[in-house]
Amino acid sequence: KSEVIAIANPKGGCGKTTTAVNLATCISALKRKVLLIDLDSQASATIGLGIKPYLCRFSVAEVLLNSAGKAGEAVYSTKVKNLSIIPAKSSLADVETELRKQEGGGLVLKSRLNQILSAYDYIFIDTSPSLGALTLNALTIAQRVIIPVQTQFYALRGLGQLLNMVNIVKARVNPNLCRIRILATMYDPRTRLSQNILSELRKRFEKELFKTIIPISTRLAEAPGYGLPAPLYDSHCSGTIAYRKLAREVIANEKM
Amino acid sequence: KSEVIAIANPKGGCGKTTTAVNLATCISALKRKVLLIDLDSQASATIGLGIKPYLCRFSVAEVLLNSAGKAGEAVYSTKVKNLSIIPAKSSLADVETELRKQEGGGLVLKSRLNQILSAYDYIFIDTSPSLGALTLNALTIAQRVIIPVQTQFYALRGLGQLLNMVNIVKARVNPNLCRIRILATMYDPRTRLSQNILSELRKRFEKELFKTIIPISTRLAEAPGYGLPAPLYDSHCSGTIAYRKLAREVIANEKM
Ligand SMILES: Nc1ncnc2c1ncn2[C@@H]1O[C@H](COP(=O)(O)OP(=O)(O)OP(=O)(O)O)[C@@H](O)[C@H]1O
Ligand SMILES: Nc1ncnc2c1ncn2[C@@H]1O[C@H](COP(=O)(O)OP(=O)(O)OP(=O)(O)O)[C@@H](O)[C@H]1O
Ligand SMILES: [Mg+2]
Ligand SMILES: [Mg+2]
Repeated sequence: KSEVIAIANPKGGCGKTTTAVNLATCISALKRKVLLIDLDSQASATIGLGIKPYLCRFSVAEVLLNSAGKAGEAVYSTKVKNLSIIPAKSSLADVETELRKQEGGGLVLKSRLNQILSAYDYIFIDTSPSLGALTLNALTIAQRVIIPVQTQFYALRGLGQLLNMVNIVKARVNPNLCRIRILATMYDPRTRLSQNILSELRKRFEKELFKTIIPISTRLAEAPGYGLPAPLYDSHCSGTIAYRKLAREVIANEKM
Repeated sequence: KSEVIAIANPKGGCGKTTTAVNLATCISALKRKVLLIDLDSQASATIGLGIKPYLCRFSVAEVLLNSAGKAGEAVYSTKVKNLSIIPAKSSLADVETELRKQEGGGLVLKSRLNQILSAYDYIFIDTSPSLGALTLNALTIAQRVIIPVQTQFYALRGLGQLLNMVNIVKARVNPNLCRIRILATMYDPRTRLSQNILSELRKRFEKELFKTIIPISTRLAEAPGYGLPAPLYDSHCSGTIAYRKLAREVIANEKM
């Protein structure tokens, strides 16, 4: 049975795309079949996996607008074995406006993807920094949500608003959305700020917080420039090691 | 005559709020009367200036929905002399949905603020990481746009989409939107990535790029935790020095 995991947080720049690309890569290395869906019109996850958005005839926009025929036509292979992607293009920004107007605009992705989901063990959805119609679509189809939180002050503040939103979606639209997990990202052990924020996260969200912490690592930020996930760019850097550890923790959680 | 400057970029976490709070503070220190408008429901700029969103009876949401009576009732003073703020509250997220439904929803802020703008020399608007109805309101009223861009790979990619959007707004809604400026932020001279991205910005956007570069500075990230802008938290750190330099460059640009 496939497990759908949304990566979401309206706070910008907290590591959603970096987590989606690298976690999906590390999970596929553990012999799972993985699909990554890019639901951000900035198409960062698409670019981070070395795919040029403008060369893709079908993207997630066509899947949502139903013009891709079968959703499977928008699935592309990547340089990573066992990892496929449904890319985003900048046209996705217009789809968001369309979906808002429709009754039940939050359920479109779920109905369009139904026929292909069972082919994958894990489906990750990268979302944009907003709580709009597209992110709602991701939360409606997901069984789990991973919330990346930078160990910085502003990031901690936005968390309350997001947890409220996720609980509303769970109550109204998607009772299957059972597990909410928080991932500490860009942790810099040299600064007191990072240490303070991490201990605050541990105090307030002990149950939800992953044991794995993603450290600040320049190699993680360099990899997208080469169109490679970190494990292919530098398999021994601290970022790759952390995402591999996270992948094992995510798989172990399955039975929780 | 007052100058309205929007701080915008749909890429998340590029330094919009940090720039809005610190630039507004440094400009007010140069004997200008400044108003900061927080147009992000995360209310980071409000919190960064030490104001508790839930204690504010009126916020920008009430100004937009016309329930604040005179817009002036939503203006609060801050710890910074010459700097006032119209705060945000999480209710702003619902206003965005309302505005989308209305004809001319992009022009509401302009008409509601008209009577108070002339009381200020500079009005800065902090926006959320999206190109939705609220950001459109900011771009419709602004004469200038400052686009903070981290010296990172993904940040460079998103720039094209934003410049297109701004040019559309200029052509269709706001011919006064004459100056678009790009600000390099979170620059880390120790990494080749930062250096490469900065030289790419200089090559592609020589005319728009500010001479001032904002360096990576932990003190900038610590200050919001104390509800203080950086110049009040640590007046000699590299972040404060850079924003002071930027303030002088922005004022010098006035006559451009
Ligand atoms: N652990 C890390 N160490 C160093 N740099 C990182 C790390 N994680 C992410 N980055 C860099 O920080 C920036 C923000 O990360 P990313 O784009 O993944 O965040 P996001 O939440 O997807 O942003 P957005 O809100 O715009 O979608 C990127 O330039 C990325 O390369
Ligand atoms: N020059 C800098 N040096 C170090 N840290 C910085 C710098 N500028 C911003 N930061 C920190 O980086 C994070 C992102 O900055 P900020 O919140 O200002 O970006 P933003 O564009 O407003 O984000 P959002 O897209 O969520 O609105 C914050 O935690 C902030 O404190
Ligand atoms: Mg992203
Ligand atoms: Mg902000």
